Amino acid sequence: AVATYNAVKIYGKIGSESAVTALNGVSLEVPLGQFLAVMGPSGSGKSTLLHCMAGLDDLTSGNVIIGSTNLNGLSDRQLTRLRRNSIGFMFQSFNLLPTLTAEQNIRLPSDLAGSSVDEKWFNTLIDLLGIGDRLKHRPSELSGGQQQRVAAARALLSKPTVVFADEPTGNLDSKAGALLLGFLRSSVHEHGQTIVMVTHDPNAASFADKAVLLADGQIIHSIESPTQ
Amino acid sequence: AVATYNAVKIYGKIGSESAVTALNGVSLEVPLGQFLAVMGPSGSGKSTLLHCMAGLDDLTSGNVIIGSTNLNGLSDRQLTRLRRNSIGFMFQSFNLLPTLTAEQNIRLPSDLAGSSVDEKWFNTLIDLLGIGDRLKHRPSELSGGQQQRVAAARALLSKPTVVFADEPTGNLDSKAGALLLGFLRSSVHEHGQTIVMVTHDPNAASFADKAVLLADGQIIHSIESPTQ
Ligand SMILES: Nc1ncnc2c1ncn2[C@@H]1O[C@H](COP(=O)(O)OP(=O)(O)OP(=O)(O)O)[C@@H](O)[C@H]1O
Ligand SMILES: Nc1ncnc2c1ncn2[C@@H]1O[C@H](COP(=O)(O)OP(=O)(O)OP(=O)(O)O)[C@@H](O)[C@H]1O
Ligand SMILES: [Mg+2]
Ligand SMILES: [Mg+2]
Repeated sequence: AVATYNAVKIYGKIGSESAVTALNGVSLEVPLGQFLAVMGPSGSGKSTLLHCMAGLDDLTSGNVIIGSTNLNGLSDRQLTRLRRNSIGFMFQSFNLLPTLTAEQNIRLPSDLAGSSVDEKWFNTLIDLLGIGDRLKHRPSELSGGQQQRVAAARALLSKPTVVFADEPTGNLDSKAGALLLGFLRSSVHEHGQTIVMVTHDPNAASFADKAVLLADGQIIHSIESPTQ
Repeated sequence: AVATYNAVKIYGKIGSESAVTALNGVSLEVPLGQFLAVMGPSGSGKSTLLHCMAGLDDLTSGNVIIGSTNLNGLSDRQLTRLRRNSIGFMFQSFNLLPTLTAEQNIRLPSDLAGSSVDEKWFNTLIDLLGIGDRLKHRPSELSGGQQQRVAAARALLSKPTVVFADEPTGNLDSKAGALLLGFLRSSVHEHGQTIVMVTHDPNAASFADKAVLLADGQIIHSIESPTQ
């Protein structure tokens, strides 16, 4: 469903002293329906990899393919449309709009895409994530874990083909975390979705089918069926 | 060093339908030199408790005492001065200033307080936290875990009497997390600091001397020497 070939990402002026090589030749194939965990030390390039795979940032060199589409060839408009129709993204720092309520934040991508919302599914999501009584509140009136769950609902509402989740349980207690992870796992099976999840928590990784280990912008290891 | 007595915090108009009772009568004494962990489900009031104990937010009723000072009696100016001189705070969402570099963010509280920085200690902190090569970058150019470590350096630089840390390892891999926690633990011993740390990670709590469990705005349990 999504793959990168020799992905290189350098921040800053190439060759300058402050340039940072965040991705140093990453090749990774994620088949349709796989739940992949991406792990590695802080600063190893995990968020950068996720953003480039989702078309939120350009690579310095290398390719990203989503479905059968090479992102390199797309115009901004085509890229935006692809993201809106096929991708759900949970950001490490949530990126909720502060002036909108939780419910408005959750519905925003569907509104922008002009697609109708499956109201039954909306209710299922809200119940599972336990945020039903916070829907009319703005992000500043929510706890950290509540904001994270609102970000999860937003990413999952349109049942996107590929879900990218950047540290989705970082602010959740173990019970809420296990609920979300179990739910992500069952979507892979029920709806044939593909999930790429960054986590530094081995327990969260144990919900995935496979884990890859990133260090200094390169994949150094991969584990099938990672268990605790 | 810090205590609350019957702390109640209600958000929104008391009695209105959207009012949230975040703290429902919390009494907690943290003796000088203790490393206390505050745990509980997402939304149970942990961040609210921390903010009220640090004087960042008012209680609806009840008292907070820092040292021998009751926060209720203080003017805004007195409260600001107390916070600047005696308190270090690590926020759940870091709260770094986006227009300042990492180094400027770290030094800001000391600059505002007009106090000089122990440069040897600054270097010790930066080395331990592994952010030496990111000092000239702004928060948007840092990974999530790097931002968290910058927030830690900022809170610890002035060696404050009381350190409040809201989920300080949420974005760190286990190695970086253990480094930070071990470091917090040794400050308690070496500098006689008091630490109140919110965490939902039992492994992080095991570094503390004592843990209390919050649920629906009340302390329902306390554990001496919490181990895994
Ligand atoms: N400004 C606000 N207005 C209304 N409700 C609020 C406000 N701030 C927090 N709350 C609510 O108060 C409750 C406690 O929030 P708090 O942030 O203290 O929880 P927490 O234990 O830190 O949760 P987490 O583990 O998710 O960070 C939550 O239900 C939250 O939605
Ligand atoms: N805009 C930018 N400009 C310069 N350097 C950047 C920028 N964004 C990220 N970096 C650097 O690229 C490296 C990789 O960052 P990335 O956010 O991908 O790490 P990560 O693995 O997600 O870390 P964490 O676990 O802490 O979230 C880091 O050293 C970071 O400081
Ligand atoms: Mg990251
Ligand atoms: Mg919180």
